[in-house]
Amino acid sequence: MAHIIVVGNEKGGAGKSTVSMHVATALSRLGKTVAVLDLDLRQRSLLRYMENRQDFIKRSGIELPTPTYHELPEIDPSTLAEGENVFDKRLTAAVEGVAPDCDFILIDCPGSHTRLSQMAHSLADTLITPLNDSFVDFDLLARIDPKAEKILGPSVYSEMVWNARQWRAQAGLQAIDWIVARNRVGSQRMLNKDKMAKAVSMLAKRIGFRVAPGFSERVIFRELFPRGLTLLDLKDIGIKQLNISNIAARQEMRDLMKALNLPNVMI
Amino acid sequence: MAHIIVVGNEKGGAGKSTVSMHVATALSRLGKTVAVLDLDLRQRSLLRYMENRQDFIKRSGIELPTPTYHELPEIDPSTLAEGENVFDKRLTAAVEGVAPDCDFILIDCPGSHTRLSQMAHSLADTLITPLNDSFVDFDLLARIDPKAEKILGPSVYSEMVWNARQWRAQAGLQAIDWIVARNRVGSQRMLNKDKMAKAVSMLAKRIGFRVAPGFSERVIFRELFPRGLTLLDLKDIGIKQLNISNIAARQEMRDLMKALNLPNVMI
Ligand SMILES: Nc1ncnc2c1ncn2[C@@H]1O[C@H](COP(=O)(O)OP(=O)(O)OP(=O)(O)O)[C@@H](O)[C@H]1O
Ligand SMILES: Nc1ncnc2c1ncn2[C@@H]1O[C@H](COP(=O)(O)OP(=O)(O)OP(=O)(O)O)[C@@H](O)[C@H]1O
Ligand SMILES: [Mg+2]
Ligand SMILES: [Mg+2]
Repeated sequence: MAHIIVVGNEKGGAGKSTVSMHVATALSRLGKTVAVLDLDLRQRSLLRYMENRQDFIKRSGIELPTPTYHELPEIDPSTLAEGENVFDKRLTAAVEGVAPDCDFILIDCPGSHTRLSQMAHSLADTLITPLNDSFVDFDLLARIDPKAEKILGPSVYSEMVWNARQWRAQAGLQAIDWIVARNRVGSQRMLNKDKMAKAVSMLAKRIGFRVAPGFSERVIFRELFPRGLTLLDLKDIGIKQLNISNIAARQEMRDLMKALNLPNVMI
Repeated sequence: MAHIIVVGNEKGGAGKSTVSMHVATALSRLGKTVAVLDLDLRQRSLLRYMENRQDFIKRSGIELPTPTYHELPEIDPSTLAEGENVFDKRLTAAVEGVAPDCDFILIDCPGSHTRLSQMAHSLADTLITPLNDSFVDFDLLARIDPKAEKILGPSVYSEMVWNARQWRAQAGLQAIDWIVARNRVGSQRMLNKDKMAKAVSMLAKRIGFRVAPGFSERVIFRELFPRGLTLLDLKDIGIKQLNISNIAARQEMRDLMKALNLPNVMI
């Protein structure tokens, strides 16, 4: 049965699609069979990334390990049972359709609150939540006092995760392994960075997630999007010499993959 | 009649709420009467910013110029005319309620496609679209070829703006002054940064928006959120000496306000 990785955060621009593309590509490069689903049906950044990758492979002739993208099947609403939600049916049909043939299913969620995203969170074996290194983003996880020293209570997104956990417990499913990864972290030592690190680790203990090493703010994480590439592909396209920032980025990628602790994945 | 400034971009995390708070506060500090509306009814980052600001003013006793936040009025659906949309009614009621008493109404949009956001775009005198310095964000404005040299066609967000413009033209309203401001721009000289600058200016000519100088990636733009402050308030709270980055940030703020070309605003 495929292991389901969901990448979610209701806050816009946290880095969900970026993390999704990098984790899915890393798993493909390790020889795993990976299916990806993009639940952001209008923006479709992950689909666009995959399209650019296919286009690059076709134009360059270079065979790159690649996840396979799957659309959610259309469902005729008249076939739904009483009280059944069409989005739930589309998602479960997509997952059941690919699960037998792959090692991992990676699901990218939109930066807003949708029924599809709620449903995906309750299907997650592993949930990765990227987080900008900012209290604007932290505010969607929990309320904190103005000096950022005391957690005052959970916010809308952590409540949604809590509900997904309850649903899984009632269904007798294994608990979600919830991992929060800071993203676009600044390079210099800064007070804000230290405060964020403290606040995230305080919250981890309180609501039960693991904190993974994340990504720094590096142009290599975004500049390859037009060609559908990631920094892991650079050797295959003939770039032998990596600069310092790209070497550090590869290390950050490796550290994240290790922290995810995925079944049968040796880093 | 109040001048309506809408801050919008369907792409999550572009910097809409950050730009909204800074522009609204700058106008208040210039002695203008500013009403703010937050159309992200679930995330409410701008409301949270305003709450933190009120809380800081109360606790510190320091009088800071402050925009006034307004909720969208609840509308009883049974009072709607045939075919009238409840969200349209809530937004127009909110705008009409505050317009007589203020110089500016600033409306922050969510990072997704909603009816409220569509409606707000058609009410805009000035539309500010912040954009991360990344082709992932650019993809929501337009499709571009893999070498980022040719614009292939508009994307979902620019099509939505196009529709709002059509609507205004048919209603005999003045054209929207559409301004795109790059945000979180890296400090070093980078190929990606140059390519983005070229692509944005190419698109500006093609679909008719102005490009404003934007904000660099600076921690000062985000670290004051827990206290509801902006870098413009630092003098009032007793910080006389600004560091180099904060001086540069003030200049970026001043350049943006100048570029907006707002009525009766001298920078
Ligand atoms: N570590 C990083 N370094 C530099 N840029 C990054 C990094 N991570 C993400 N970005 C950029 O930040 C922006 C937001 O990232 P992304 O689109 O992946 O977030 P998202 O959470 O999927 O957004 P949405 O809420 O719109 O779905 C993009 O422009 C992306 O290129
Ligand atoms: N110039 C900047 N420098 C540093 N950080 C920034 C800058 N602009 C925005 N940020 C940070 O980037 C993140 C996204 O900004 P913000 O929340 O304002 O975007 P948004 O477009 O309103 O997002 P959403 O789509 O969720 O509404 C936040 O964590 C914010 O603190
Ligand atoms: Mg995304
Ligand atoms: Mg916002």
